[in-house]
Amino acid sequence: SRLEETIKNTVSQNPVVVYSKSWCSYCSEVKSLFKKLGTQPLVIELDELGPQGPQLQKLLERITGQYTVPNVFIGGQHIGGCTDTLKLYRKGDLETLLSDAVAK
Amino acid sequence: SRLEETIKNTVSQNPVVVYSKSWCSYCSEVKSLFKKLGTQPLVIELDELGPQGPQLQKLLERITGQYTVPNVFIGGQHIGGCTDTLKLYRKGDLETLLSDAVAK
Ligand SMILES: N[C@@H](CCC(=O)N[C@@H](CS)C(=O)NCC(=O)O)C(=O)O
Ligand SMILES: N[C@@H](CCC(=O)N[C@@H](CS)C(=O)NCC(=O)O)C(=O)O
Ligand code: FES
Repeated sequence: SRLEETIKNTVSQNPVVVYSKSWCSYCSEVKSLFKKLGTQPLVIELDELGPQGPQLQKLLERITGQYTVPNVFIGGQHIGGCTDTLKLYRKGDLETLLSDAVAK
Repeated sequence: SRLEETIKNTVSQNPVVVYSKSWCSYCSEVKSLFKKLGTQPLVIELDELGPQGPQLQKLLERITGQYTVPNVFIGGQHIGGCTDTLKLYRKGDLETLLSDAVAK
């Protein structure tokens, strides 16, 4: 579908993408982690898109298996949610993924 | 107002009360912390109350100054949100507050 193409283009053309909800603290945590690491992610607030928000959220579930937010992509690769992202950060892997993605 | 009385009765008659939203991970964190500490809080899911949910949320803001969820009360006392509750837990104060409240 066209909306599915939009998601695929978005995550391939932007090194860091976060599908988010503006009021959600788990999403805020992920956004401020990237900011702290000097990366400016593309943030898509699903609650600010009217009816397209729920549509995107369902499509993301079909594409990634994940329905929840935050939904994080780095270098076109699906990373996961807040817990997954923090786990990678503590292991030291997140910064490697970020520099690879930004370098592309 | 009558709804305001309901809140005041709820927090005075129940040792631990969490105003919550069922999909919110910060609320889940607080609920599982209390469960881990052997306390069964009274949980009010504001997203499951139809139009009364937003009404309660605005009243809670008027009463406590806090609009966000989770909104936590122990022994009738306003504790705060997820971060505040975790802070008290790490300081060792949360368990003291809980035993006092449960003992009442
Ligand atoms: N463990 C996941 C939890 C994700 C989660 O439960 N997200 C909630 C918001 S905090 C959610 O998307 N709920 C459904 C919704 O808001 O539509 C993570 O770390 O990201
Ligand atoms: N620092 C606060 C953050 C609270 C917060 O921002 N809560 C969000 C959900 S995670 C909220 O209530 N947003 C407005 C809403 O859902 O109505 C805490 O630790 O509880
Ligand atoms: S909505 Fe509360 S942490 Fe996501």
